[in-house]
Amino acid sequence: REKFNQISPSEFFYRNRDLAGFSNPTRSLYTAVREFVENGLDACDQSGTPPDIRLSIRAVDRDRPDPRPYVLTVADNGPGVESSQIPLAFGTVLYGSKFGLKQARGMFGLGATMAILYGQITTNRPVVVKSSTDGKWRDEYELLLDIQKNKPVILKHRRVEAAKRGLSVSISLEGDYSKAGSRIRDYVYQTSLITPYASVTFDDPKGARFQYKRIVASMPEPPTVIRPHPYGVDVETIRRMTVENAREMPRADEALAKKVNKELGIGGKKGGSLGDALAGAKKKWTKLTGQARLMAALMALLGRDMAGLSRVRVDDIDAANRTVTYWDYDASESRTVGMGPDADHYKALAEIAAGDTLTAFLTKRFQRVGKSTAEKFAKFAGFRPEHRLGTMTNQELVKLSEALQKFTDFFPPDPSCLAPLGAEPLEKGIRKFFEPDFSSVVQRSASAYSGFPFVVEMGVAYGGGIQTRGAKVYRFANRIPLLYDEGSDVVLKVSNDIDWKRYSVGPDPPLVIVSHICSTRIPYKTVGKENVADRQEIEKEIRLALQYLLRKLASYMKRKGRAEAAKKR
Amino acid sequence: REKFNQISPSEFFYRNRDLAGFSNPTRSLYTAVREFVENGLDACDQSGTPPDIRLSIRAVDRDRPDPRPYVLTVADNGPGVESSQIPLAFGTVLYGSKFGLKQARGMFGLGATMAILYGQITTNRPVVVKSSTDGKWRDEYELLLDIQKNKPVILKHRRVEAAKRGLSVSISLEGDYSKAGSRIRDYVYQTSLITPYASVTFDDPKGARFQYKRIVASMPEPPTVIRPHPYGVDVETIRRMTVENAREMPRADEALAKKVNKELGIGGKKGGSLGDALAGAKKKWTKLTGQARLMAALMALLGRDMAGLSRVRVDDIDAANRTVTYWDYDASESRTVGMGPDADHYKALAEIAAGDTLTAFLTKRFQRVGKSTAEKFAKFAGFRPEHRLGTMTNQELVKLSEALQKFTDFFPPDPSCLAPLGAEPLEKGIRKFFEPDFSSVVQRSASAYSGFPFVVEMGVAYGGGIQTRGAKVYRFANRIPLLYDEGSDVVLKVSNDIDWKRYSVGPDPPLVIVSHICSTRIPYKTVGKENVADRQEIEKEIRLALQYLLRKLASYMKRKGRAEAAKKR
Ligand SMILES: Nc1ncnc2c1ncn2[C@@H]1O[C@H](COP(=O)(O)OP(=O)(O)OP(=O)(O)O)[C@@H](O)[C@H]1O
Ligand SMILES: Nc1ncnc2c1ncn2[C@@H]1O[C@H](COP(=O)(O)OP(=O)(O)OP(=O)(O)O)[C@@H](O)[C@H]1O
Ligand SMILES: [Mg+2]
Ligand SMILES: [Mg+2]
Repeated sequence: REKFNQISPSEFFYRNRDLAGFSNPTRSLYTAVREFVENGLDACDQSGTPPDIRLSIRAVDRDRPDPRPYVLTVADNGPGVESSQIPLAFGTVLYGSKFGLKQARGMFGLGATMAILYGQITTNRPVVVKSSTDGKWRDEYELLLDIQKNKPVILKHRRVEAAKRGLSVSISLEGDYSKAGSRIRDYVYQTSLITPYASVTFDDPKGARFQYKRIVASMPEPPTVIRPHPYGVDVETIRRMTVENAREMPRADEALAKKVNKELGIGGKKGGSLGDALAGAKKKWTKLTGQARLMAALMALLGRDMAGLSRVRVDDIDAANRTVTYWDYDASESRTVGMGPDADHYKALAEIAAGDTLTAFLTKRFQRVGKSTAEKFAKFAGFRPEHRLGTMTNQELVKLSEALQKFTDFFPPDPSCLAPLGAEPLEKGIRKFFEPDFSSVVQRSASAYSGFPFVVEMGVAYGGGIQTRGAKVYRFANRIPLLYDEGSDVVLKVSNDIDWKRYSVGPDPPLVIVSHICSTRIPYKTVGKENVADRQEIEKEIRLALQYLLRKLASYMKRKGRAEAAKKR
Repeated sequence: REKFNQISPSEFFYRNRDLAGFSNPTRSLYTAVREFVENGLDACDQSGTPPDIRLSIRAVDRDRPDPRPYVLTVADNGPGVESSQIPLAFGTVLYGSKFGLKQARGMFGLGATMAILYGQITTNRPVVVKSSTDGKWRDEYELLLDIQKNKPVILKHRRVEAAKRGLSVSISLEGDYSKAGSRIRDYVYQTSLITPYASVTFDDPKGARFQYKRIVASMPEPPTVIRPHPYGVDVETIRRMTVENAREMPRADEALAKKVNKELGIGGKKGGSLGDALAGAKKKWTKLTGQARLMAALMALLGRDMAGLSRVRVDDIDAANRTVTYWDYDASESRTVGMGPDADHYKALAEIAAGDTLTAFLTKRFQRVGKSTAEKFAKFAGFRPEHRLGTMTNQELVKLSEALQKFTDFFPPDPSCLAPLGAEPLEKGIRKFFEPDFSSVVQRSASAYSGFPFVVEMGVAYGGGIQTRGAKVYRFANRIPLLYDEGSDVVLKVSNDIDWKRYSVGPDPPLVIVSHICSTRIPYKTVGKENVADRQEIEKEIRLALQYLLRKLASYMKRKGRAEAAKKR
């Protein structure tokens, strides 16, 4: 007989931590650094603060050889996290503030917690989080994780005076700086390239300080949240949108009872009979408020007066199947009642459950759908424009969801919510870091995959200060440098396809390709965010960008060739 | 001000379902097939039943073009799932029976639920699960998933007479058989190769039947559960093992009160005073049972008699820090009390919390650690062999965990718990499927990575019925065919490194390589189980196996070359 168990999400990621980039001390030190740095940059981005990120890694015992325990600390000047949320944000997996549809580095709600988890299981030391949201008071927490329950354990909490706003997080973890060091330095250096408005300082275990001051003084426009787009919406999402849509069921408490009984004309007499209430409702139906109609309808259906209605909780009004399901507090059970179609109560209840019309739903809940597009869609999908969402059967919801994918006249997703780096800052960064003889940059116009808008920006640099031979590809997504597993990334797939001879570039050229994709959702292949899936639309934009830039390079190579030939003569 | 949310694990995998292999209708149809087939095979393996797996995929509407809804049904003759567990096993993510340390195809507790989730969000139809554990009665469930809450919703449940034992699961999902079909057929065919004792029947949407009867009549030895190995054990695991180790805290109910009061000599008098109880304890200490000593110690420490003790719940006895933490039911709060070191109560409580000695802990809780190895380890790690686990400070637990990784005299992990296919059945399968001129097979002796034992089995086949040109690699792990993302797999990494000229094999040879890794834990790179990480020890075994087989191939090629030359002459 098999023994079954439920495991928590933290337990799942503890057992399978290589999925999140914590496979060994080398990789884990790197991943912990990036998770904390990316959180700091996200926080500064969202509050419009030019980021000052301070990263320090020091060995606990300098005489021990790698792998060995390190103390990793990352501090920022961002908006911090408010006290009550700190234990949850850092001590719970799948808890965060970045689940909405907005461009951000974080998206899973687990990066920081995983780094803290790895520290705890290798050194058994708690994490120290210090946060000030107002620059006056700072909350300092020492936390451990209850990995089996996915809950934080608060060991210490104190509130002290603060000098400035910001957050710092410090963990002890087993790492291998001798192996991870060069990639951590690359990560810091590349972060500075793609975030030219951020200042990053890195104090390494050897006592060296790497400082990258901002080269752009002003913050770019922050990314914004957008409503979903019809493409890429499935039946589950539609179903949830219709459920939120149904007007809220009011609770039959004393205040409401008083109000409704008054309207029904039995307010004066204390607890007038149900019969009196229903008679009053029938008599005054057209003058009743929507709320009174709803309560009268429930009274009629369930045979209870307002006092009786306070003993139940209406859970579902299924207008399509003409049933009402409610929880009876006294009997402690759920009951379902059928409704007759001609009763007034049916009309009132159906009105509640019915929610918005199809066209109102589309224009309110999706981006860029106007009234005429909504009506055109309704015709295409075979629905009446005034069809109430709440009355759709499951069959109809599927038909609606499929039609949303197939209708070709929706405007493409709105890219104005995105915050690309911009061609100019990208070229500035490339020229500063590589000092090339030639560089060219392009920002493609926005595209979309599965309803998610994205923008590809790319740069190519040649010669000059570039020491490496053979095209070296620097990949970025939502301003995060991606340094591992390039073999499975869409950008490498495209660049490996290039026939270099077509562009007058010799074999093993001193060439750098910088690629940046930003989107409300990057289709990462793994929880460790190391490579991007080759969605068709993304692959196409990358290919077009690269071909454009390589043609520019080819012209330069030809001019250079002619200039050198002229020189020789 | 940021708004925080907790999402459930099903919500996480709904939003990020490409991580689990559900990125589009083509891939999703394939992944759904394999998740259900692998569950059926796992169930039959664990019950020692030669598997009969019936897979059917039919289009809901044959006139619609792909992608379109399909009904996918997988039925087996395994042990089924008992009624109360069915909604949880199939309707909850991270719920399953395969979290123990044993070779199995499943390991995450989410495969079946993800396939059901994908079906629901594309067609809104419930899953139908039918299960009979005894061949007399069958439970039939219709379930939907509450994705936000990670709970099943039971729409229907009935119990009918059954003809035989087994389980079937049937979902409606949007798929693309025109694109997924060839890989699904490959999957079925390769499953038959690596599981020669299983019969698999596949009825496809076109009405064709693919039947693979078993070519081996008897079941192999089933894999078994093993205790963990010292290597690859971290502080969290050690800490949990010591916590389980502490003897259970008995509940101070009436029955225990009677027993203890009797032992302390106040049993007769109804509710003798606390003072009498403690005096009795002091007088009779050496004759008291362990349980009576424990309760007397608590009485002394908390100043409560047995009746008073029933109003608290002891949560933690921290012998190292000499505190006891308990929940006071009446005050509804947690309290911590310090203990003096000389009191008898300290000795008794410490005995409880102390748990096993280090050597007893090692020999009982780990595989292959005998008394002498345990004592040798204690010396190496700098602990007294009789040091009680429960009295270790956090610092000492870390020291213990690190020493366990560094001690070189532990026996390697026990591979007898594994169930490899075997060289002979593997070669039989290879010869049947490829009809080659030459084949050679090897089963490497067991190795281990991070304390997990594994065995590599490999086969090479050349010429004859092999039509493809260029080495074609068939990858298997724990008897699962891996058909996607071979670029990131350790086996391709090794085979791409091969210098074929060394083995007298021309370019683009008609060559097949079959690789099978079995382990108590396969280090997959993704939740979708498509490729295996290149752990050093695994890469080494694969390389050695392949080199050995290619040398055999080289001898064959030379003999063949000489024979053909002789023929010419
Ligand atoms: N330095 C910081 N400043 C402000 N808020 C922070 C900071 N670090 C973390 N947070 C908050 O804690 C939450 C959890 O962080 P965590 O890294 O675990 O998840 P995430 O960033 O949302 O997603 P991901 O797993 O993709 O990184 C974040 O959503 C954010 O609200
Ligand atoms: N055909 C079956 N016969 C018997 N038990 C089954 C069957 N299918 C599923 N189960 C049970 O349901 C549980 C959940 O299955 P699920 O596929 O979701 O997870 P898993 O197989 O444990 O892990 P994985 O996610 O790696 O597949 C299994 O652990 C198993 O106990
Ligand atoms: Mg994060
Ligand atoms: Mg499974």
